[in-house]
Amino acid sequence: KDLMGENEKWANETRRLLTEKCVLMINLIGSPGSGKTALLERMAKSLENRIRFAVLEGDVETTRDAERIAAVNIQASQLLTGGACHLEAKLVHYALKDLPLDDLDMVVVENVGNLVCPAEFDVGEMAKIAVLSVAEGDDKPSKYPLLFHEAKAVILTKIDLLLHVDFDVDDCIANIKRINASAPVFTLSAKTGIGVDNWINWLHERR
Amino acid sequence: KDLMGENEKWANETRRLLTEKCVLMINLIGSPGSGKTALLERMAKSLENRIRFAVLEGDVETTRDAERIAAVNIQASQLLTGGACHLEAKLVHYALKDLPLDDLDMVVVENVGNLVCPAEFDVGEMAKIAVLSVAEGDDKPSKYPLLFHEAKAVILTKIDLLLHVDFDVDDCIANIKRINASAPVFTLSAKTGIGVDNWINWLHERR
Ligand SMILES: Nc1nc2c(ncn2[C@@H]2O[C@H](COP(=O)(O)OP(=O)(O)OP(=O)(O)O)[C@@H](O)[C@H]2O)c(=O)[nH]1
Ligand SMILES: Nc1nc2c(ncn2[C@@H]2O[C@H](COP(=O)(O)OP(=O)(O)OP(=O)(O)O)[C@@H](O)[C@H]2O)c(=O)[nH]1
Ligand SMILES: [Mg+2]
Ligand SMILES: [Mg+2]
Ligand SMILES: [Zn+2]
Ligand SMILES: [Zn+2]
Repeated sequence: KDLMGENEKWANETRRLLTEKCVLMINLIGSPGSGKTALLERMAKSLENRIRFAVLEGDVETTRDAERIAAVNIQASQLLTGGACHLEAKLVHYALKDLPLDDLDMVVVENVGNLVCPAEFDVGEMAKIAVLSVAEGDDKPSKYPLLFHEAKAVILTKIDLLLHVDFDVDDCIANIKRINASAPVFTLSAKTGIGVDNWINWLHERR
Repeated sequence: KDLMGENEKWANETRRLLTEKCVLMINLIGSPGSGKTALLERMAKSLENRIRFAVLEGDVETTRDAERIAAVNIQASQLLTGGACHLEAKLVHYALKDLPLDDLDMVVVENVGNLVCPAEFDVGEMAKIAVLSVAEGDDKPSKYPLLFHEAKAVILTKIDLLLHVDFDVDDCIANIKRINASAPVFTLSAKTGIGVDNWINWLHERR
């Protein structure tokens, strides 16, 4: 439809800009509370300027997430939709132009908390990354397949909670593989730091 | 807009039908994995036919949730959107007409897992019920205010996990009260059953 064509024009503009500036952009998509912001807080610690990155924080309301990122000394711009359930390419494009792209290796878009709609919108990213916490249940990839199909990688978060929740990691990975045979699955905890290095190495290789 | 007007016509049709049949309808809205289906499984046990109810299960894909409800001997119809991130009134209206309304006291709509869009759509319910799990974080009401503003009651689920997550119940309730002064907040666990009776009593009083 026309709106999608319009979105795609902006996504391609963004892709052109990022290629020219040699900046990697990833689009983190997951439910509210899946742990996206916590993962970025952890990455700020673990990356220690090995990869210089900034964050485009997408939310319906509040600047809370951008403030959390700023508190760990990473530049963050808060994008507020005021109601829309997903970020679109035009909004992301304008926010990008305000970042110091010449001094960055990577931009992370944290999309609005939502497992459905963000998967449908290209915002010019190199990769969509699906974020699912072990508290949400191992059947979620099957129930929300588009995101897991589109993702270039999947992150299972909060694995420190595995002792206390009914989550079968093998079942969940099998569900993911049925939908997407090639995306690697990273199991990690932003709380304890376990597994975060493997995820960071994958990012390093994508640059 | 026209589409909203159209949706509202069907919602009012539904309200008329439910009033005529003396059936209470509630619309459960919360993130993927917040515990909506688990709560319905627990209600099937606790209600033991005191309130005769059926479920309209909304999902993007799979019949998993309807099957879980059927497995505890409650009638469930699976409504599949195939992509839409929320249920709409017309779909709910047609599904309702296939239920044995003369033999029911209540219909529960379990909406698509999503904290944003379902709050915008009236499907003819008497009440929207916001469902938030303690694993998601106590800042979510502020970040996704429309649902909490529209809800006639809020359910905080999975309280058995409180020892293992960073969730301040008082902060969360304060966040909710700022947005919605009158909605009661029920803290419960579908896993252990704690707090479920208070929720059920509220439903009883609404009939
Ligand atoms: N136990 C545990 N809790 C975590 C972990 N990561 C995040 N959390 C908690 O999960 C809750 C939600 O984390 P957020 O980082 O706000 O989640 P989010 O995906 O950014 O949420 P939205 O931006 O609203 O979509 C918070 O209470 C975090 O403390 C983890 O690795 N382990
Ligand atoms: N510890 C604990 N886990 C729970 C509780 N309720 C649900 N869960 C778990 O949370 C996960 C998600 O539960 P569901 O009932 O599928 O959540 P849902 O809200 O119906 O998910 P969607 O329909 O996909 O939006 C499952 O692994 C459940 O076992 C609870 O009270 N305590
Ligand atoms: Mg966040
Ligand atoms: Mg469910
Ligand atoms: Zn949506
Ligand atoms: Zn929607």
